Amino acid sequence: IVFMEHIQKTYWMGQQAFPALRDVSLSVAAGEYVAIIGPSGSGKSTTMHIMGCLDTPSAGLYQLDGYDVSKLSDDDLALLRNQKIGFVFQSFNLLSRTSAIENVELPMLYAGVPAKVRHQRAQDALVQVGLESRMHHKPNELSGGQQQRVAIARALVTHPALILADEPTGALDSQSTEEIMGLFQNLHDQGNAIVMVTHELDVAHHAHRIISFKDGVVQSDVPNPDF
Amino acid sequence: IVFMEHIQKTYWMGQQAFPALRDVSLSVAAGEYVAIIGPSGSGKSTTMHIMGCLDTPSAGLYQLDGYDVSKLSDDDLALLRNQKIGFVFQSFNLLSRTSAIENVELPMLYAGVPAKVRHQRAQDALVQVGLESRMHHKPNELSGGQQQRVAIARALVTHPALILADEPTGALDSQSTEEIMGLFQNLHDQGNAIVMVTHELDVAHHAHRIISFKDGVVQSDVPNPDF
Ligand SMILES: Nc1ncnc2c1ncn2[C@@H]1O[C@H](COP(=O)(O)OP(=O)(O)OP(=O)(O)O)[C@@H](O)[C@H]1O
Ligand SMILES: Nc1ncnc2c1ncn2[C@@H]1O[C@H](COP(=O)(O)OP(=O)(O)OP(=O)(O)O)[C@@H](O)[C@H]1O
Ligand SMILES: [Mg+2]
Ligand SMILES: [Mg+2]
Repeated sequence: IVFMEHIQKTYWMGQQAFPALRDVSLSVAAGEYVAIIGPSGSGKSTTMHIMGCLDTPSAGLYQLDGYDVSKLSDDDLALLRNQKIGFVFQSFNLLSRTSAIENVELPMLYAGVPAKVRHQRAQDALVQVGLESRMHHKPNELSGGQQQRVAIARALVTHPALILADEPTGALDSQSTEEIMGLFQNLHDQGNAIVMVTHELDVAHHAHRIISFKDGVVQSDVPNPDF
Repeated sequence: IVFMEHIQKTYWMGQQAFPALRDVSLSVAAGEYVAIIGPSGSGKSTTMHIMGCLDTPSAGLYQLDGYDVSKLSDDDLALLRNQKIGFVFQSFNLLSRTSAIENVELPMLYAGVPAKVRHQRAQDALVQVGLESRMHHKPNELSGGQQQRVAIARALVTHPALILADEPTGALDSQSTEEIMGLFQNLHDQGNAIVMVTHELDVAHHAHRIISFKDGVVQSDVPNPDF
């Protein structure tokens, strides 16, 4: 479902070049469960943004579900992204002026799902992440871990074929982390692919395969020995 | 240096009351190293904001360095806070239009430190957190862990008597976490007090005392058995 070949990403600040990704090649099969680990600044989030069609590489090939993403129009790309991908951002990226439930409804609104169905599914998703009593809170009326759980609910509510989760349990205590990992496991069991960036090894160990980043390249890509 | 007695904090949304803190009493001696743990939504960040004079309780007493904070004028409060406290926020709270180094200079600017000295100290602080090559990047040109390290550098640069750190290693890999814990340890060795919220037990174990929150109250407050 994901195919990246020799991806490069260089940021420019004035005359100075910052190669965030120097040479990244990896692929994810439909239904696979992959963890991405690596030091701070090694290129994990940058790769996730390219994978989620939110950023374009400076060089290299990226195919999502067989489509060469660089060849699609903005509209087609937005449609493909909305249909295929659920994204949990490292800094949540919730809309600050809307409530938790409205934030979770957003991907369904975009997909044209009727209001009543949207509302019910958003409510169910929030119950699943333990936020039943916080549905009408805005993000700044929620704790850090609660905001993260809203972001997770929003990514999972459309049961996307590819879930991209960038440090989805970073703000959560161990109890909440376990519940969230259970939700991801369910989605995986239903045949969806999961790519999860994490720096917590007991989160990474749920994945079947572990990709390790260092300085903008893939340093290793191995099956999880626990499986 | 911190004395809280029967602190309550209730948020109101329309007619509905949300008691974020129901009854919190705790004290921190000068130079003490305390960890605060507890589930998501249990009131840790709310307590930290009251401790850092960024929020006021609905009821109860809070004394910082002997001063009853509710009796101070806004100006005196801001001055006391700037002199005594360094705060690492759970969501970093960096100024998005200014570079890393300018963000780190901010507490010193407020304290009237001359420009040359500010610049040198901010630079040293950024070197200490491993961001020497990223000093002129704005927050959105930095990775999640790099943003967190800028927030840490900003909190530590004035060597404050009380450091409040709300999940300071949440976005960091284990290597960076170790380096950051080393910096906090140095500051503690210099006689400064540290109050650190964390949900990672191997971060909490650096502290001499562990306070555990649950549902808006202090559930337990015990010496760290490892010491
Ligand atoms: N402005 C607000 N209005 C209403 N409720 C609020 C507001 N701010 C916080 N709360 C509620 O207060 C409770 C405590 O929040 P707090 O941020 O202190 O939790 P926390 O222990 O830091 O959690 P986490 O580990 O997830 O960061 C939460 O249940 C939250 O929903
Ligand atoms: N807009 C930008 N301009 C310049 N440099 C950037 C920009 N965005 C990211 N970078 C740099 O690219 C590198 C990789 O960033 P990325 O966010 O992918 O790291 P990461 O592996 O996700 O790190 P973390 O674990 O800290 O979240 C970093 O060194 C960062 O400074
Ligand atoms: Mg990242
Ligand atoms: Mg918090």
